[in-house]
Amino acid sequence: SSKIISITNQKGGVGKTTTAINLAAALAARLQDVLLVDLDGQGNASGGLIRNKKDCYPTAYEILMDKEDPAKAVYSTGREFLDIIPANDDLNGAKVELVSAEGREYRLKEALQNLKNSYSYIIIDAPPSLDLLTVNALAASDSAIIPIQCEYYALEGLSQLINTLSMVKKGINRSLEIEGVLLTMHDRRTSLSYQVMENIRKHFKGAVYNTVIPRNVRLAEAPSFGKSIFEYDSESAGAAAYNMLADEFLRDNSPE
Amino acid sequence: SSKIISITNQKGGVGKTTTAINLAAALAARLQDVLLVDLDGQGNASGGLIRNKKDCYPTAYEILMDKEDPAKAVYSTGREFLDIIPANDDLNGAKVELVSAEGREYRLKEALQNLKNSYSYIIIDAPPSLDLLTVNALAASDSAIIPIQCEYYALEGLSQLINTLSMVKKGINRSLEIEGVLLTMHDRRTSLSYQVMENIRKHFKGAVYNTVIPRNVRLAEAPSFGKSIFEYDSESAGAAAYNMLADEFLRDNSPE
Ligand SMILES: Nc1ncnc2c1ncn2[C@@H]1O[C@H](COP(=O)(O)OP(=O)(O)OP(=O)(O)O)[C@@H](O)[C@H]1O
Ligand SMILES: Nc1ncnc2c1ncn2[C@@H]1O[C@H](COP(=O)(O)OP(=O)(O)OP(=O)(O)O)[C@@H](O)[C@H]1O
Ligand SMILES: [Mg+2]
Ligand SMILES: [Mg+2]
Repeated sequence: SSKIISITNQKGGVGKTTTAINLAAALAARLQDVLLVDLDGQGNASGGLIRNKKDCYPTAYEILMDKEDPAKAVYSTGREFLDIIPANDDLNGAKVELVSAEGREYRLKEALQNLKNSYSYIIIDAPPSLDLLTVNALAASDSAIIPIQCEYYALEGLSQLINTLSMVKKGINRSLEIEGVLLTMHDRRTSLSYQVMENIRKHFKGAVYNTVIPRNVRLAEAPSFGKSIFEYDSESAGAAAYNMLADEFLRDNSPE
Repeated sequence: SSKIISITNQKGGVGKTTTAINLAAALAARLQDVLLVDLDGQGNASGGLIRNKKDCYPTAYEILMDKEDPAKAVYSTGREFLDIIPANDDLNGAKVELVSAEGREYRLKEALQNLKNSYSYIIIDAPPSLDLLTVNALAASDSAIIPIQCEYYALEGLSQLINTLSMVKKGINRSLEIEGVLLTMHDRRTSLSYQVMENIRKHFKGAVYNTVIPRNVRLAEAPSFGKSIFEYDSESAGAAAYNMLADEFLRDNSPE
């Protein structure tokens, strides 16, 4: 059976999509069967890995709305061990359409039920909000990875994020855990980065990954070629960091 | 009478809050009466300018829900010519509570009706989403400033953003215009930045500000002291860029 992990933080631009794509790619390279679910109407995870996202039907929207068989929304990314459920703008409509629907928080969880057995890991890229899409992601997940930018506003949003996670854990998904807190866009040249890092490590203690993702322009360039960082520049600091993260992640998830 | 301007882009982390705070501060320094409205449940615009946001009641939430007189939600920032309507986590609840309310898109517009006459400019910091809060901001506005990061994912989200603006213009607010498109976090050292800039200028033509905001760590440090960039480091590249933006903005808005 597989483990389902959401990449979530309501603060925008903290590296959720970059982490979802590159962790998924790194796990696939380590022969883990991975499904990446794009749950953000911007469709950045889809756009960063596949070129034909506009031609895909059905997508995440149709499976949340229970209009199509979830298996039909699974597409190959052209890489071994890495499939994707893409997303597009329709997903923004789902939030409104599902408001009064029965069991609206569990739509994704139900959709992934039959897919779980074909993958070792399912990784969900969540949007920058605390809305129904993010709640669906957390309701379907065993755990959540929280990317946190080494910047001041990251600290401000923490308490809201923790509130949301505990609310979902109490009311919707008792087994939800924090998989880890990932420090991103760390810039060795600025003292702000170190101050925020210190603060986050004090706040989350052992939940923070040893791996810190540096600010590295190669990570920002890779999606414009539809490539993971490993395909685009395997020698880059970004590739090294996401490789380290994948190793740390697998150590946490392998049987003793 | 005053002009109401939303700072909006559903892509996260592109510099909406940084632009809202520093443009508002720069206009206040040019003796324009400015009200900054924080419409993001993260409350970053509030946290970046005032220290006591947790003590404020009422806030943006109460005025959207029509529970308090809007004038009561206006607070001084301690700077001349710059007031704020702060926000906190409650605002995330408004989205759900307002779903079936009468005239839910026009709540902010109505709330600002009586405040308009006391300010030359009202600047609204919108959240990273295309939801009811952003629609409220656009429905209340004369125009929108669109910050766009000089990065690949910025290009992907453009068509959705344009769709949303034209949807609001057709259905909710006929007079909504694009005030300008602002290129942010430009990094002179990377070719990606120049490629994206070129692409955006081709796409938006004359709507793009001549002013380009460089990536400048001082802009990221200032909010941790609750200061605008002008108070924190008036000699920085960030301060120079936002001063230039304010001048360009006032040129666009001054009578011939
Ligand atoms: N470590 C890094 N170094 C440099 N750039 C990065 C890094 N991680 C991500 N980026 C770039 O920063 C921007 C924001 O990252 P990304 O889109 O992954 O964040 P996000 O949290 O998914 O954003 P959103 O909130 O909009 O979903 C993107 O342009 C991305 O390419
Ligand atoms: N020009 C810049 N140079 C360097 N850092 C910047 C710049 N502009 C903004 N930042 C920093 O980048 C991060 C994102 O900026 P900001 O929070 O203003 O974006 P936003 O669009 O409001 O994000 P959200 O989508 O979460 O509302 C913040 O930590 C901010 O301090
Ligand atoms: Mg994303
Ligand atoms: Mg913001």
